[in-house]
Amino acid sequence: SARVIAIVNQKGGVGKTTTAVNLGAAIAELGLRVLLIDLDPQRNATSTLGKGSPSGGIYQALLDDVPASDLIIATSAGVDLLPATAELAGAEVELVPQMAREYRLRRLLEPLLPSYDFILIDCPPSLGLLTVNALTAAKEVLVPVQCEYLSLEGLSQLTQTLELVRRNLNPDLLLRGLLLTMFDGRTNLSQQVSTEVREHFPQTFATVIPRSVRISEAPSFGKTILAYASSSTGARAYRALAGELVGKSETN
Amino acid sequence: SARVIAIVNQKGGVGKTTTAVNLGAAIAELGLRVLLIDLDPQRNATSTLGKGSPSGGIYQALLDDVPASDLIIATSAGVDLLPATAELAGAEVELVPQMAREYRLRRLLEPLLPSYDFILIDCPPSLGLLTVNALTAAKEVLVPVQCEYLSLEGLSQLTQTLELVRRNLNPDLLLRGLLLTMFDGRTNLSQQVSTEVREHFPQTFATVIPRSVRISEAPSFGKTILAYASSSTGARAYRALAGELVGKSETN
Ligand SMILES: Nc1ncnc2c1ncn2[C@@H]1O[C@H](COP(=O)(O)OP(=O)(O)OP(=O)(O)O)[C@@H](O)[C@H]1O
Ligand SMILES: Nc1ncnc2c1ncn2[C@@H]1O[C@H](COP(=O)(O)OP(=O)(O)OP(=O)(O)O)[C@@H](O)[C@H]1O
Ligand SMILES: [Mg+2]
Ligand SMILES: [Mg+2]
Repeated sequence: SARVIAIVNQKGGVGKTTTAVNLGAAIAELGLRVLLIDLDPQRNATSTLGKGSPSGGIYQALLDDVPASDLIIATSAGVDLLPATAELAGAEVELVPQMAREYRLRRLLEPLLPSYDFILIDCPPSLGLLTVNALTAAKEVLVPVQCEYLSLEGLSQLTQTLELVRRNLNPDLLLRGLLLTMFDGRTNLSQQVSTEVREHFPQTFATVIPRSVRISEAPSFGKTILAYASSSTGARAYRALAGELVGKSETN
Repeated sequence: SARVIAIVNQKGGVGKTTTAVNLGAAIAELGLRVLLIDLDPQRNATSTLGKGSPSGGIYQALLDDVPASDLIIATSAGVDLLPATAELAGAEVELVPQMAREYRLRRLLEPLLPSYDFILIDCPPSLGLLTVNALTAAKEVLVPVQCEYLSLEGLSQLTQTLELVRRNLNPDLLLRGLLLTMFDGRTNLSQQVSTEVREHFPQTFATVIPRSVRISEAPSFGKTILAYASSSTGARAYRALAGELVGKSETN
């Protein structure tokens, strides 16, 4: 049954979408079956995979009870995608009065679990109901952390939210790891932040994603870094991350 | 009466907080009276100005009807601050059932308008009720745009939201300008994105904020870039922006 991993950080621009798309593609390259869910109203994962205007998406599954399997599309990156559409922008408010509003994603994913090895959920930069849905549906959490000072600030708020979700909605939720992103070896700041993060969070991945302009160019071609620049430092880092993640089994 | 400017972009990590704090300080350096409002539950503007644990904040004014003037604190950066506290994280959901929920910020700011020349509002990376409150209270909008491909994606969603707010809540709302941030002259991507933005948005500021590690170091010292590295390219760029903004009067 699938490992369900929520990619979460309320701090904006830390590499959540970039990680969801490129890690997903790197895991698929290993021959594993991967589903990527775009739970962000910005729809960046959907457009990065070149699927700008899907006819239906996660909004229809969350609020109109359309089966998720009817909405999933294949992509050239080797991952399946449950895309986001424009209506998702209204979902945070529309979910508020719904019954079992935090469990909707978890319930709609259950029939899909046998069909995939990994399900990755790209979350918006907030700790609202969409992200809470992801944290309730997931068994593991991966937190990208940009190697910048302001990124450190939000980590305690995030771990408090994880604790609240564990206590009220999903007791088995495991913080699988923090992923250092946009690491620039030339600056002291990157070194300081990465030292600080590793001190406070022993479960920080050994793999570090370097700052690389090739990574930020790839989405403009509707490609992952693996397809756009296969031997670049960015592609190699995401392949290493896939290996490290797959190697850490669900139970430990 | 004060010019009220909302600093908005649902895309995360584009430089909203960095612009609110440093532009605010640069305007204050010109001898003008500036109030900065931290409307983001991440509280980055509050902590950047070294005010990590204020006793009260914007949440109390929005939801407990405490007068804003009782919550405003002075800072060493020369701007006044209406800080954010931890409770703000619940405000998006708590505002949903409130009467005139979109007008709450506008109403609480009215008595403050004569006391300031500029009021800057730092918004969270979303288009939810907190940002809608800022867009209803503001007369002008400043949109930071990171010189990256994924930042282009959200601009049409943002302009659609501005149009909705104009039609339903605030007919005078003016898109004052887009601000190109983290511009790295060495990459084609920055050049391409900046050309694209200027083509589609003629009201893009002439001033461009360069990518500069000094800018991202300053918050760890609780300082603005003006105080941390006064003759750096980043400090000069924010001073130029202040001059350009002050030069554009409210009516044109
Ligand atoms: N390792 C990297 N090197 C260089 N640029 C990167 C890297 N990772 C991501 N980027 C770029 O940084 C920007 C932010 O990344 P991304 O959009 O993935 O972050 P996010 O956390 O998903 O943002 P949001 O909070 O808006 O959802 C994007 O323009 C992306 O292309
Ligand atoms: N011109 C710049 N050069 C280098 N780094 C910058 C620049 N502007 C901002 N940064 C850094 O980039 C990161 C994102 O900036 P910032 O937090 O201001 O964006 P934001 O839009 O407010 O993010 P959020 O969406 O999370 O509120 C921060 O770590 C900041 O220090
Ligand atoms: Mg994203
Ligand atoms: Mg911010």
